[in-house]
Amino acid sequence: MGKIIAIANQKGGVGKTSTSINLAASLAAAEKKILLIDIDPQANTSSGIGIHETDSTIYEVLIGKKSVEKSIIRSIMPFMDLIPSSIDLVGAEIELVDMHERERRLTEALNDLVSVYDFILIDCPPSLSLLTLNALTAANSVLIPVQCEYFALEGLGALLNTINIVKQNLNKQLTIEGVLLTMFDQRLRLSTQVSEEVKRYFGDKVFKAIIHRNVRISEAPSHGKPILMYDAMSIGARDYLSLADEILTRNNMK
Amino acid sequence: MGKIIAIANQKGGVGKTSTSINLAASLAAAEKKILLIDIDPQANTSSGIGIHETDSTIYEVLIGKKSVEKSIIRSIMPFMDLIPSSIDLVGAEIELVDMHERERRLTEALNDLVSVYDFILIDCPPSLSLLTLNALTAANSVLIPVQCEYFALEGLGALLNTINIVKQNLNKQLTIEGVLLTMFDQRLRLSTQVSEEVKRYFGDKVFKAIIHRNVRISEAPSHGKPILMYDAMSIGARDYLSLADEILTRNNMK
Ligand SMILES: Nc1ncnc2c1ncn2[C@@H]1O[C@H](COP(=O)(O)OP(=O)(O)OP(=O)(O)O)[C@@H](O)[C@H]1O
Ligand SMILES: Nc1ncnc2c1ncn2[C@@H]1O[C@H](COP(=O)(O)OP(=O)(O)OP(=O)(O)O)[C@@H](O)[C@H]1O
Ligand SMILES: [Mg+2]
Ligand SMILES: [Mg+2]
Repeated sequence: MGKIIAIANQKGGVGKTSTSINLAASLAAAEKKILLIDIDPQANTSSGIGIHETDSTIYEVLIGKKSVEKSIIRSIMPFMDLIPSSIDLVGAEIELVDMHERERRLTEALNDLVSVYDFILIDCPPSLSLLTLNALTAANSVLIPVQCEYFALEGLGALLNTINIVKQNLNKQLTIEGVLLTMFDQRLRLSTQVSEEVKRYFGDKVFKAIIHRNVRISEAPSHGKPILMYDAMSIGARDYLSLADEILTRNNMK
Repeated sequence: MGKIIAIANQKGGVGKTSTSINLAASLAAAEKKILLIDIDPQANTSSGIGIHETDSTIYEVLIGKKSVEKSIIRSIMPFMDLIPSSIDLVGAEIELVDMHERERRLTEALNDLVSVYDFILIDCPPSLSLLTLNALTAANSVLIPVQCEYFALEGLGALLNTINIVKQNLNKQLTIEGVLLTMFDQRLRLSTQVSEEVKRYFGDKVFKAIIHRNVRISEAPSHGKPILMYDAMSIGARDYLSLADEILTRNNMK
């Protein structure tokens, strides 16, 4: 039975997309069957693995215009499929408002897919609005990337609050998969201060694996590749492989 | 007559908030009367200058529950006032959907304030939804921070498209104040590649002033201060003072 993990944080630029792509690719490299879902109108996860124009996206699926099966496409990596996004999804936030069970559209769509994949990863937009709520309602757990800087630390309260609200009203089984420190720069005292604060608060929910700041991670999407394919020897590739390893171990799937 | 500038880019983490705070402070240091408006539910601009709890925020103003005058507060700098935000603003996106002239709520609210201030700067959330549309509809011009990395470059198309739609349907006089390269790291070839691409596309709309990556800029908000007060000697402070200088010159206000 596939595990659905939402990758969420309303703070912008903390590494949600980089984590969605590179964790998915690292799990796929371990021959786990992965479905990557891009639910961000910016569609960075889609373009970051070279997908720019498609017939059907998550938008058509959420508003009920196309089936989810018709929207799945192969990706550049074996074992990794994608449901892409597009800018049309901006309109979805308004269109969904008046729909029946508007937070459960994604849950419904994924019902038949959980038996097909080992993991379904959902890349969320930087907001706590309807698209993110759909992801948190559909997910078994949420992975929270936290950039090692002040504003990212500050935003955690609102995110945890939202997770609790979803737990109480929409998805009783939602858990925290883990908290991932991203863009960690060991030369900076600020990085260390924020990471210690995060560890103090979240204890062993914080992954042992840490994603260090590594320019190769930011170069890879311009080539339409996960870091593992772009530069397998890089620190970035190694960090995401460690994360995948830790997640497989935590879920008894190694 | 005050100029209203929206600081917008739907890509997360590109420096909208850092630019809102630090440009506002630098203009205030030149004794221009500045109103800083935080229209992002994350409320980073508010917390970044030490404001955490207030009676009235932009949320109450937008839904018509409080007057804009009652919501203005002094900030840590003379000449710089703030209308803060709060997490309640997440609800505004849904509440505003059914309101009369829902994209003009902010325009209405600012009508009486433009004669009071030299500049009104609006920090937008990382999205192209109703809050950003309100800012673009109210503004005379939009300042676009662009982080020197691939995803930030890629998102410009959607942003320019939105600006054109607003120009045609909601705000005929909307112009581009300028494009600001942020987090520029001269050691990285990617930084140079992206900045050259941006200059090729935008020509002299790109500010001469460039904001370099400087850890002091990311430390300042944890002390509730603009970079100018936190470390006036830093490269970050110098960069934002250059930007303020360039904007005053372009607007014949020096
Ligand atoms: N470990 C890292 N080292 C260097 N650059 C990184 C790293 N992780 C991400 N980046 C870069 O930082 C920027 C922000 O990352 P990313 O787009 O993954 O964040 P995000 O949370 O998905 O942003 P948004 O909120 O806009 O969706 C991107 O340009 C990305 O390539
Ligand atoms: N020039 C810089 N050098 C170093 N760090 C910076 C610089 N500019 C911004 N930062 C830091 O990068 C992070 C993102 O910046 P900021 O919050 O201003 O972006 P934003 O576009 O407002 O993000 P969001 O989309 O979430 O609103 C913050 O932690 C900030 O302190
Ligand atoms: Mg993203
Ligand atoms: Mg911001």
